[in-house]
Amino acid sequence: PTSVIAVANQKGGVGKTTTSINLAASLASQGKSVLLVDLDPQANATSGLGVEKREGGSVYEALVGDALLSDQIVRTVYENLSIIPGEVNLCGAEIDLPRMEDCLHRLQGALHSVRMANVYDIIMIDCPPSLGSLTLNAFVASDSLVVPIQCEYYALEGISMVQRLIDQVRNSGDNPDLHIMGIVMTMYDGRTRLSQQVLDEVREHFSKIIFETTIPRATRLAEAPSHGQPSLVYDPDGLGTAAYDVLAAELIQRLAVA
Amino acid sequence: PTSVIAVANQKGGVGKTTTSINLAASLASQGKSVLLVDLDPQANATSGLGVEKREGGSVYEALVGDALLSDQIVRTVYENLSIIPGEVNLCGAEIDLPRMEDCLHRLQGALHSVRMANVYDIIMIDCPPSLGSLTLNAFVASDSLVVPIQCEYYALEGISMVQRLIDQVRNSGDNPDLHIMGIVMTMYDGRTRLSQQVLDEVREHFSKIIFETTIPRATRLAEAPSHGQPSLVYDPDGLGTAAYDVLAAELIQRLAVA
Ligand SMILES: Nc1ncnc2c1ncn2[C@@H]1O[C@H](COP(=O)(O)OP(=O)(O)OP(=O)(O)O)[C@@H](O)[C@H]1O
Ligand SMILES: Nc1ncnc2c1ncn2[C@@H]1O[C@H](COP(=O)(O)OP(=O)(O)OP(=O)(O)O)[C@@H](O)[C@H]1O
Ligand SMILES: [Mg+2]
Ligand SMILES: [Mg+2]
Repeated sequence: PTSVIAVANQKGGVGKTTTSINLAASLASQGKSVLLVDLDPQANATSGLGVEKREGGSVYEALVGDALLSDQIVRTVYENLSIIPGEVNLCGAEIDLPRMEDCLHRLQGALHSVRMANVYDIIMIDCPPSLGSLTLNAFVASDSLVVPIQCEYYALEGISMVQRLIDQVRNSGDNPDLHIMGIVMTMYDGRTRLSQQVLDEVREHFSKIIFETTIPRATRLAEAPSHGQPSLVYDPDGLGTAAYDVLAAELIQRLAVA
Repeated sequence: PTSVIAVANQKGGVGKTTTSINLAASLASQGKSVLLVDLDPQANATSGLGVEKREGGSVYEALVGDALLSDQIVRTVYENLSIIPGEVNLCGAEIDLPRMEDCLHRLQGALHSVRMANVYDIIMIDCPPSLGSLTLNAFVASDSLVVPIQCEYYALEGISMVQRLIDQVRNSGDNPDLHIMGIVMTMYDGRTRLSQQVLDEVREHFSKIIFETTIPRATRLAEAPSHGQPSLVYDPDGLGTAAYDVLAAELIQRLAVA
């Protein structure tokens, strides 16, 4: 069966897109068939994989109208990895969706046929940094969440908001089984005390769900998107690539026992 | 007269809150009377200044109802610096506001009496990372914008979206005079080629509006919020403090000739 996983955290700049791209690419290189959905109007996951943004090419039409999501799927040059690109129009959805009937179930409905076709092992959704209707739609449409947390103070504060939103979606009955598949610590910089303090704190409070793998701060991870390549292509022997490879194996392990 | 400035960029984690707090603190230390409005449901500016978050203490009630904004103003322990705290309920505004009449002018209306009272030289609004109704309200309510841009690739891509939103607000007549007061480059790391490339690119394309001052990547800037202090208190002799001090002087200069 297809697993739908949202990569989400309303805190900005914590590594959601970097994790979506590189985790998806590593999962694909390990033989999983992956569809990446770029739900962010910034469409960073789209440009980070070197895919062209096309007006009308995103989930937007399927969210606010009746367009078929399967028509929007684009194969990337990377084996086993396809994407539904993002586009600027998605920011219209933040204003349009709240005015629609059943506005929280639009993505779940649009993804239904893609999911039932069982073509993909994993559908991964890169979420924008907000708690608006796009992110809420992703929470309702997903089986579980991967929550990236930067090793910095403000990111620590943001965890309670993610949990609050999960509880809201579970308790309202919109998606009663939603849970956090794992917390992944990102941009860990061994030279700073702050990184270690935040890591220790998250390990202590979320010991059951935090991934073993920590993603180090690595400049080449930040350079890769300007070449439109995932890290395993841009910097195959780098620290970032190795970390995302191990994270992918850990995620596959957790899916197997789920 | 009072100047209203929104610190905004829909890209997450580019230093909006760090700039809001430290620019406001430096402006206050240079004798300007400043009111900081925390418009982000994450309320990072509030905790970064060591101010307590109180349910009902934010602009939320004034946005969706008729509460008086002046009742929400809290003096900080720092001279010349007051704040309207953020709170989690603000994320309700992203869903509630689009359903209201005149939803883009709610903050402008609520701020009107505070502005007319002429108590503050500057009202600075820390915006959330999104293009939803909270940020749109800030664009309509402000005279100008300060746009922080991180010296990284994705941040570079985000500039066109900010410009698009400004054009939308100007052309619709909601705020015809809105303009960018300045672009401030943040987290500049002299050790990486990427930082220099992004800085050069922004200097080339936006030479008229970029601030001279560049904010360096400095770990003590990221540590300060966990102590609830602005950088000029936590690390008075540090690089981050010096940069924000110079930026404050540059901003005052630009306000004088505006
Ligand atoms: N491990 C890392 N090491 C170094 N740089 C990183 C790392 N992870 C992400 N970055 C860089 O940090 C910035 C923020 O990361 P990214 O854009 O992936 O975060 P995000 O959570 O998707 O942001 P947004 O909230 O805007 O969607 C980017 O410039 C990215 O290249
Ligand atoms: N110049 C700097 N040097 C080092 N760290 C910094 C600097 N500026 C900001 N940071 C850190 O980077 C992270 C992102 O900054 P900040 O939270 O201010 O960005 P933001 O744009 O307000 O994020 P959001 O989009 O979530 O509102 C924070 O952990 C902050 O402490
Ligand atoms: Mg992103
Ligand atoms: Mg912020």
